[in-house]
Amino acid sequence: NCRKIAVANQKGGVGKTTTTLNLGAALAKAGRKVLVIDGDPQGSLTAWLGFNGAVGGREIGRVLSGMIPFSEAIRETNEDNLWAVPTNHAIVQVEQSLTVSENWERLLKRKMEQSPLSYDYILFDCPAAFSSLLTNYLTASDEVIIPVQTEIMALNSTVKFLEKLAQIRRDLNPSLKICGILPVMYDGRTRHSHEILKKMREAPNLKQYVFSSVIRKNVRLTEAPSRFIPILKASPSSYGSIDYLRLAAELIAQEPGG
Amino acid sequence: NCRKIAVANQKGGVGKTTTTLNLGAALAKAGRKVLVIDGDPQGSLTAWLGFNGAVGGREIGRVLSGMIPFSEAIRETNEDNLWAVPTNHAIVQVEQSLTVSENWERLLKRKMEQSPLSYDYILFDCPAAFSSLLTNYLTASDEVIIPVQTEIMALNSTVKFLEKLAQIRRDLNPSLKICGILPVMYDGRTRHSHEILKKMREAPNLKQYVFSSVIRKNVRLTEAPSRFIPILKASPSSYGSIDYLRLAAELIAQEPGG
Ligand SMILES: Nc1ncnc2c1ncn2[C@@H]1O[C@H](COP(=O)(O)OP(=O)(O)OP(=O)(O)O)[C@@H](O)[C@H]1O
Ligand SMILES: Nc1ncnc2c1ncn2[C@@H]1O[C@H](COP(=O)(O)OP(=O)(O)OP(=O)(O)O)[C@@H](O)[C@H]1O
Ligand SMILES: [Mg+2]
Ligand SMILES: [Mg+2]
Repeated sequence: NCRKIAVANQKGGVGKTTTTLNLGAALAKAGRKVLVIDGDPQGSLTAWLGFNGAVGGREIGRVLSGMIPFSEAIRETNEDNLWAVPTNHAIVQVEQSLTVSENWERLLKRKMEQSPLSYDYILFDCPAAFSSLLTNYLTASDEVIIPVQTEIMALNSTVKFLEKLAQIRRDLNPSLKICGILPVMYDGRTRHSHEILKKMREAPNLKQYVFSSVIRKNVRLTEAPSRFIPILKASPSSYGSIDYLRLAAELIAQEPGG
Repeated sequence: NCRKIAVANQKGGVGKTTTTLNLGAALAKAGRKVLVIDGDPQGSLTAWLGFNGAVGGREIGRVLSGMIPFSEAIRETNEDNLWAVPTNHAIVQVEQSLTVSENWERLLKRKMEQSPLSYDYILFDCPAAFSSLLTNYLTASDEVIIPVQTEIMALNSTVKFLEKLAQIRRDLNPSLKICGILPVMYDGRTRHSHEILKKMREAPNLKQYVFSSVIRKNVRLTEAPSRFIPILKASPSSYGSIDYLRLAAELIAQEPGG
């Protein structure tokens, strides 16, 4: 069965795109059929996948504006078992006019239901900030992965984001559950990182969600986008690879019968 | 004369708040009269200054909604020569209704002109994302400091932000100039950080703006918000302190006659 997982956090620069690309690639390496969707007008996932501006008309903006079916926006990547829906500038206009139509929050959900999809995992790379696009992705998905930096400033915003998810669950998507809070950019050398990770694992309102897997700060992950390949190809033996492979294994272990 | 500087970048988590607080404190330490304004509904600058939720009605939201004059929102801090305009939830409602009124882009500028202000520096801590609030801060200020991480993903968004500034200069604020691009979170141990800093200093469209001062990645800066004091107090001899003092000196050297 298909797990639809939004990779989301209202804060910027916390590793949403890095997680979508590399978790997606790790699941694909494990033999799962994976579709990653670039839901962010900024298009960093699209760039990382090597589209180099040549996206053409088969992208998420035209799906959301009703011009093409969802399946037409699905593109191959250079990785086995990994497909992608890219983005480009079209989505910017769409975002502005999205809320005009009735039931706009379920627009992407409906478009996806109208297309035959045979994936094990669909990952949505979400934009920072609360927006009509984010609402669409959280309504179209069943689960959320929340990347959270192991830094003090990241904790308060996590609680705020959980409140937003509770609101979406009440008003739009009763089946939306938290797949997990993913500690990211963990710097084992610093006591601060260690203390905040400990806080996350002990906080009564967070601890049940925090993954066992932790993504360590690793410059190979910072470099990988400039090479247009996932970390598994760029630096297979790096901590970045090991950590995302471990997260993929943790997700696979959650599968029914696995 | 008063330098009004917006600390801005549409990306999240790039060090805008860290720069506003610590550059402000460094300028104050050098004897300049400094006002920092928390323009971000997320309120991390307000939290860092120790307001602990007890902001009351003297904050920027009520200035923007016209309920109080700007001067009434100016608060003392625990640091000599440093004042602050905090924020709280009021600004969220204001942001949503801001664009209704005529000439809304110049709202804060007008409010500030109506108050007697005797500061050497006014720093605006800006929110991530393009928004009506950001437009107000960029119209109320004369200069912009753009913190940019020395990572490949940060470069493209910098160019995009410069285009936004050019648009604001054309349409709303002809005197808006770039004070400088500030390389931040520089990790001297990694070749990647070094290469991207080099790119910034050599890129034809960027190099004339890049500060000499670089803010190194320093866990003392990550910790300081949890201690509710600027880095200069938290860890006076750390790289975080040294780097922001150096940036303050670079700004002071730009002053007429200095
Ligand atoms: N574990 C990590 N180690 C080192 N660098 C990382 C790590 N995770 C992410 N980065 C770097 O941090 C920056 C932000 O990451 P990323 O773009 O994935 O975040 P994001 O949440 O998608 O940002 P945005 O809100 O802009 O979409 C990038 O420069 C990325 O290369
Ligand atoms: N030079 C640095 N060294 C180490 N950590 C840093 C540095 N600068 C910022 N940080 C940390 O990076 C994170 C983001 O910084 P900050 O909140 O200042 O960014 P911001 O641009 O204001 O974010 P937002 O878009 O959420 O307002 C924080 O956890 C902060 O403590
Ligand atoms: Mg992203
Ligand atoms: Mg900030």
